[in-house]
Amino acid sequence: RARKLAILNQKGGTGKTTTAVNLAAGLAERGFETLLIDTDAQGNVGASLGVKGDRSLYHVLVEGQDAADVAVPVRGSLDVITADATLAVAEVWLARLDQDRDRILAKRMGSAHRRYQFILLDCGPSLSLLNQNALTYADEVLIPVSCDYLALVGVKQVLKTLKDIERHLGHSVPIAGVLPTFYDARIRLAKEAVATLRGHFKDRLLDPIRRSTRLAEAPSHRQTIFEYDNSSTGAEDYRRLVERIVGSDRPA
Amino acid sequence: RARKLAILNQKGGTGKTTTAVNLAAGLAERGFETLLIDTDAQGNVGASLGVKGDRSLYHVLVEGQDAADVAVPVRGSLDVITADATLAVAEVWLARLDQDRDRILAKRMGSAHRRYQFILLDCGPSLSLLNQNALTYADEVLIPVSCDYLALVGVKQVLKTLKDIERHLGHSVPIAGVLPTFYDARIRLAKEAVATLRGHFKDRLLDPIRRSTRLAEAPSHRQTIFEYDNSSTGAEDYRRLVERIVGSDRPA
Ligand SMILES: Nc1ncnc2c1ncn2[C@@H]1O[C@H](COP(=O)(O)OP(=O)(O)OP(=O)(O)O)[C@@H](O)[C@H]1O
Ligand SMILES: Nc1ncnc2c1ncn2[C@@H]1O[C@H](COP(=O)(O)OP(=O)(O)OP(=O)(O)O)[C@@H](O)[C@H]1O
Ligand SMILES: [Mg+2]
Ligand SMILES: [Mg+2]
Repeated sequence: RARKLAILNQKGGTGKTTTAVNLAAGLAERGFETLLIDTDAQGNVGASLGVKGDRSLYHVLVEGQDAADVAVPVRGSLDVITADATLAVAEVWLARLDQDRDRILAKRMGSAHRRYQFILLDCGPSLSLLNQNALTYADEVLIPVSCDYLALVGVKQVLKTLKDIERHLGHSVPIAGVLPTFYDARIRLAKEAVATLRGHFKDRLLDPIRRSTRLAEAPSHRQTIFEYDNSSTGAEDYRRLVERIVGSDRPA
Repeated sequence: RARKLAILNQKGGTGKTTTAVNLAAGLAERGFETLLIDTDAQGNVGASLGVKGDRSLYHVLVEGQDAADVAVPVRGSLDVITADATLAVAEVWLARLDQDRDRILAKRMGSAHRRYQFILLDCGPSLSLLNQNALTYADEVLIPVSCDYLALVGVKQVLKTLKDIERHLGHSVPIAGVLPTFYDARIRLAKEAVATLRGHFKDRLLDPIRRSTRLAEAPSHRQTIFEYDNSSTGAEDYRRLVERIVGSDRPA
């Protein structure tokens, strides 16, 4: 059975897509059959890997097409379901349903988890029904948090969202880890952010991803960090994350 | 009559809130009566200025309360309408309306523009009905773009959104300016991003906001950049933006 991991933080620009793409690529490189689903209408997963499917998550969610047919193989052991601006229409469509509007994704994905060992969901920066669908489908969540004050403020809201899903939908989504991103040891604010997160999340705090221009350059070459510069700090940090996720069992 | 300026980019983390807060503060400092409206459920405007109104944009939009009653004075000549997570509920409420769901904000704000000379709207990172409402109410848009590849990719989507509003709602929102943010002259990617933007937007490209830790620290002190460190590059760059906005008339 696949481990289903949502990569989520409603704060914008915290490194969700960068984490989703490089974690998925790292898991595939280790030989795990991996599916990466873009649930964000920006469609940055496709932009980062240089893939534009003829169909997207919209076709799975709203038109009920089979996820296995819409998924596109992009690297060895890595398939992707892309997204584009039409997904924004799906949000309105979900809102106008009278029931189960939080569970549509879980219903549609059906047996897809049998083909894969890991299913990752790159979530958009919002408190949307699409993200509630992603959380109801996932069985654990990875929270990238950039090392700055407004992102720290945002973490409280992520925890509230998780509590709401558990209370109202009866679906518990344990935290696989909180991942500090854009870490720069020379900046006091970054060190304080990590210290605050460590105090709060203890052993669920993952080793930080350091700020690295190579990580920002890789998408412009439509490559993962491992393909673009395998010896960069970005590749090192994301490889460590892969090992940590592989090594840990699904959180309780 | 007030100039109504939406600060918008559906890409996350491009400096929208930082720009909205510091531009609003700079305009108020220059003596213009200014209203800053947070249209993002994250509520980062309130977090950045240390204000938590007892009511928010939700009360104006969904409950029809008077904007003038909900606005809170936070500095001399600067009032704020805050937001919080309940605004996410307003998105579903808007989606379930059968007509005019793009124009509710414009209807509700009514005569507020008579009290102010500038009304700024901090928009959240999404392609949402709330943002369509902000664009239908505004008469010009400022687009902060961080100097990285994925943000550049996102600008095409912003332009599409503006075209859609014009075509479907008959409301034209000219671009007051495109503002490069997180600019670091030592990084090639940043220089390339600005060159690409200049080629596309010509004289609507504004002078970049340089990456400056002081800008990231100011919100943790609930201060504007002018209050926190008036001699920083951040204060210099935002003061230049204020002069540029004041000096230019509403774009044609
Ligand atoms: N550790 C890092 N060091 C330097 N640049 C990074 C790092 N992580 C991500 N980036 C760059 O920062 C920008 C924002 O990252 P990304 O798009 O992954 O964030 P996001 O949370 O997915 O944003 P959104 O909220 O819009 O979905 C991108 O251009 C990315 O290439
Ligand atoms: N020029 C800058 N230099 C350094 N840090 C900055 C700069 N501009 C903004 N920041 C910091 O970067 C983070 C992101 O900025 P901000 O929250 O303003 O972006 P945003 O576009 O409003 O994000 P969202 O998409 O979540 O609404 C904040 O912590 C902010 O303090
Ligand atoms: Mg993203
Ligand atoms: Mg913001």
